[in-house]
Amino acid sequence: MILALINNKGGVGKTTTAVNLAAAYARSGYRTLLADLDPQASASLHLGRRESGPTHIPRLDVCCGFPQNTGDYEHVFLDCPPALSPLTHRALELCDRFLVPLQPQYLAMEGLANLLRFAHNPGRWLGIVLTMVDSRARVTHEIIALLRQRFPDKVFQTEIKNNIRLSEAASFGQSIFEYDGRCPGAKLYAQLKEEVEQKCRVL
Amino acid sequence: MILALINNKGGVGKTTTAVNLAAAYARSGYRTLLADLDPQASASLHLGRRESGPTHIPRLDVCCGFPQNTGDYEHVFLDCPPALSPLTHRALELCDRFLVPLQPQYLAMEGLANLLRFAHNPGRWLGIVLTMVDSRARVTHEIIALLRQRFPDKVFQTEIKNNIRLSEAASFGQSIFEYDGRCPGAKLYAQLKEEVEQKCRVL
Ligand SMILES: Nc1ncnc2c1ncn2[C@@H]1O[C@H](COP(=O)(O)OP(=O)(O)OP(=O)(O)O)[C@@H](O)[C@H]1O
Ligand SMILES: Nc1ncnc2c1ncn2[C@@H]1O[C@H](COP(=O)(O)OP(=O)(O)OP(=O)(O)O)[C@@H](O)[C@H]1O
Ligand SMILES: [Mg+2]
Ligand SMILES: [Mg+2]
Repeated sequence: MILALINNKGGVGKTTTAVNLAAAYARSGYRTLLADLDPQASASLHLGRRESGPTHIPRLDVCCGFPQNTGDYEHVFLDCPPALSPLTHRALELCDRFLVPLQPQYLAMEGLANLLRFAHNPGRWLGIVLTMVDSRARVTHEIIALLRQRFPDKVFQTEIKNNIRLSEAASFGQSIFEYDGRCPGAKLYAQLKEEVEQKCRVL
Repeated sequence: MILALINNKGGVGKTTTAVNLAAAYARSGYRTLLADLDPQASASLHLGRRESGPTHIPRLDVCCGFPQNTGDYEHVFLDCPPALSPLTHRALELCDRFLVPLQPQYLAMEGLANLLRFAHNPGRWLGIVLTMVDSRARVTHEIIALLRQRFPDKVFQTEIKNNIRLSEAASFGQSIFEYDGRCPGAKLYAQLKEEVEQKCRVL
């Protein structure tokens, strides 16, 4: 299964989600590839690598740019840059499904409408993953309720809360599972992996 | 003076800084233009507009895309999308100076080196504005110290702390000054405007 992480809004947790989902799949035994389509190469840096090859996580490889050969892997994750560009278009063609990491804010809703128009093939849309959720802010709960109402069955139950350990892990070149496997961020990404796997089976 | 806000890393506070700096300049009496170069149009949305024209803030206009005529304005702010693209290149040619809003994280340092190579005319670089500073995180202070040592005189003294009111203001189509003029976010952006103005005079 080839899964793309797409959102033209910047800094919403695309790379954090791609890295930790790919790590969760590798940890449960799947041969997994994380393709870093972002010229900033943040997904590779997040795993402490600067070019294609194996990572320190068993069964998880990283490749910079589009993968040449996906046949060797059971699951492939495409981390996209924040733009509706030809590159993102190609990732949408290549993937079996795509996920939209989204920070629950009003301005984010505008971008989502553009993104779904750009993706014009809604059949592959797996859904929305809520990221960097700040449960203290009043607007957060209003927006999540709006999203669940507007896109029933598309918003994952798992909500990834704001958790500083997630960005600390990236600074140390690790997935959240090696950096701090007992923190809420690790539990939430493990839970998200189960939910993604289940949703892929159903569709 | 034409000032561009540039960083290829997404979600680091480019738009938030462009909007609140432009509003601070307009509030102190300057005829100001905020040019929204991002196809996502978040700067215009942040001020409740969907096309070029005056905003509800006296002396502040918004334009979508590159400004045709900057002669009518004393200060122009260019809000750029998160990419080192031809559009960003053009903004770098057009501006008198550019500012790099930066979230103090390890991965952010990598992107900065690329950005400065891309900008290849460092004379116009006004400096780094630290944004979304989370003073609870240990890595934050380490990184700020590294940046101040590595780029002496380039990192602004004003550090914009994490403050949920800044993102709430955006949801309501207002600058921080109308939304909550007494919160830390408003004081910090007012202080930043003074520091930017002073630095522009010196160079
Ligand atoms: N749940 C979370 N809690 C706290 N910090 C987070 C969380 N998810 C991501 N972050 C941090 O937020 C920042 C943005 O995340 P990330 O780089 O994954 O976003 P992105 O969408 O890939 O950005 P870009 O648009 O530049 O590709 C990073 O510093 C990351 O460490
Ligand atoms: N100091 C701050 N404290 C809290 N939230 C902030 C702060 N600055 C910005 N934000 C929020 O962080 C998110 C990213 O900010 P913003 O959209 O300004 O970044 P950007 O760099 O313009 O993003 P893009 O790369 O998509 O253009 C927004 O939701 C914004 O409201
Ligand atoms: Mg990314
Ligand atoms: Mg922006």
